[in-house]
Amino acid sequence: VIEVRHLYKTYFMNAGMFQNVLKDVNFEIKEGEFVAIMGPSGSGKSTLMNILGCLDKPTDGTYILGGVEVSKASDKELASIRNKKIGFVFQSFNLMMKRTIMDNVTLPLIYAGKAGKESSELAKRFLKKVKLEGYGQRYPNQLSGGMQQRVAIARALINSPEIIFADEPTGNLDTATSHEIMDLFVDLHKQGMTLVVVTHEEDIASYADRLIRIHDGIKEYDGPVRAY
Amino acid sequence: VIEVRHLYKTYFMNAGMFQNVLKDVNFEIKEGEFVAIMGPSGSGKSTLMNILGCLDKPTDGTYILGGVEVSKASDKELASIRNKKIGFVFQSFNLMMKRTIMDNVTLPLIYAGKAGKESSELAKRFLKKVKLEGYGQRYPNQLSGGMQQRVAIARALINSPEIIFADEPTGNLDTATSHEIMDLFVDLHKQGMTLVVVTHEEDIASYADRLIRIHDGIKEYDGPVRAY
Ligand SMILES: Nc1ncnc2c1ncn2[C@@H]1O[C@H](COP(=O)(O)OP(=O)(O)OP(=O)(O)O)[C@@H](O)[C@H]1O
Ligand SMILES: Nc1ncnc2c1ncn2[C@@H]1O[C@H](COP(=O)(O)OP(=O)(O)OP(=O)(O)O)[C@@H](O)[C@H]1O
Ligand SMILES: [Mg+2]
Ligand SMILES: [Mg+2]
Repeated sequence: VIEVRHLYKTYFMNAGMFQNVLKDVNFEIKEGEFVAIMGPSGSGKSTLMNILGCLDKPTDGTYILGGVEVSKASDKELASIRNKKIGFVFQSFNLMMKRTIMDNVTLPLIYAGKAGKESSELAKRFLKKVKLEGYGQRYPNQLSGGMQQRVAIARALINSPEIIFADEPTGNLDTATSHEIMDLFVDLHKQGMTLVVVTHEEDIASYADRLIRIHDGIKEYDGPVRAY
Repeated sequence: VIEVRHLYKTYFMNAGMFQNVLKDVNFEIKEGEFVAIMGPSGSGKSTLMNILGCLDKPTDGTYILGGVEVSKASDKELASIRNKKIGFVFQSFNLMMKRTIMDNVTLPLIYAGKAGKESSELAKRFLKKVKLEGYGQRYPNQLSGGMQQRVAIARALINSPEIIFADEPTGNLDTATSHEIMDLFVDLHKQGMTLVVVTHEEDIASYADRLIRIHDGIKEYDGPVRAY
């Protein structure tokens, strides 16, 4: 369902500065796979995730998602894929600080044109899955770091997307809560969802079937998690 | 150097809602100690750190820092202690997004009245310690999550404070970089700094001499890290 060929990403900054962040990245992910991505800080994982999640475009190379060549898609097409097929958990959560938890979690339903009177029931169900039932009327700054992370997770899942991209979803969670979240991801995986999870922790990576390691923007390992 | 007695923190929200977040917390930290704080997501660790770091006041109880009763100090006194004695690494970094990395790192020098022509040399030295030399002219949004976290760490250290409060300083860092940061903390500890580090990871906690566990706002363990 995901094909990445000769992907390059270069950031251009002021004063002629530029940085080659992704360099000739190639891989395929089949529908229903559970892939972990690991690599040092600054190696390009979030940059890669943003391209996979249709939030950014590569500088060069091809990205095909569900048969659609994303690198050539119009903004309108990209938005439609993003809103209907993808759930994205950001490394820094990206919650709307001035809106309630309920509004934050139901946002993807509005974007996908699916909002209706069951939205709040659906939101409560997903808040319950991340152990945050009862927090719907609070604001993000009234929640701890790990609670905000879980709101971001609930928001990514509420649309029952086909693909979940999670950028360090357990970085702010204690061990027990991290495992609860990974169990939730395993459940979704069993129901057929494709999952791509960036993590810094071997324990979390070991929930996946496959591991891709990135170093300085280059893919340096792509294979089973266990054999590593 | 730190004495906390019968500390309570309650948050009051709209519609008569309130939450008792810290409940009768008591402990002492001697000068030069290295303490780790662990506990589930939402248990009150950041709330406690904010009070210890003089960024917030308790609802009840006493907090004495370096002999000064913080709970009774004026805002001016609190600011002076904060700027001269304390280095704080926030769980969500709190960088100034519109200012360069250099400006972000040298901010504490300005607050402590120590800014001068050596500020930028000092900043470069600390950026080097967190493996970010050369990034001084960039902006936070041009850095990865783990790089932003390291900028926050460099900023906390630049004033050579007597006490460092670090709220999950390695949450966004890969294992190797996490250990580099902890080695840096160990160095500072050997030079006499007092360190209080909140972490979710046992590996990171084991760098400390002592462990305090918080659960639902109550201190439930206070003793050696190893014996646990
Ligand atoms: N400004 C606030 N108003 C209301 N409640 C708050 C506020 N800040 C924090 N809380 C509540 O206080 C509790 C403890 O929060 P705190 O941030 O101290 O937890 P934590 O132990 O640091 O968690 P984490 O490991 O997830 O970072 C949480 O239940 C949170 O909802
Ligand atoms: N908008 C941008 N402009 C310029 N450079 C950028 C930009 N965003 C990211 N970078 C650079 O791209 C590189 C990779 O960043 P990325 O966020 O993908 O890393 P990462 O692997 O996710 O790291 P971490 O584990 O710390 O989150 C970094 O060196 C960073 O400085
Ligand atoms: Mg990242
Ligand atoms: Mg916290």
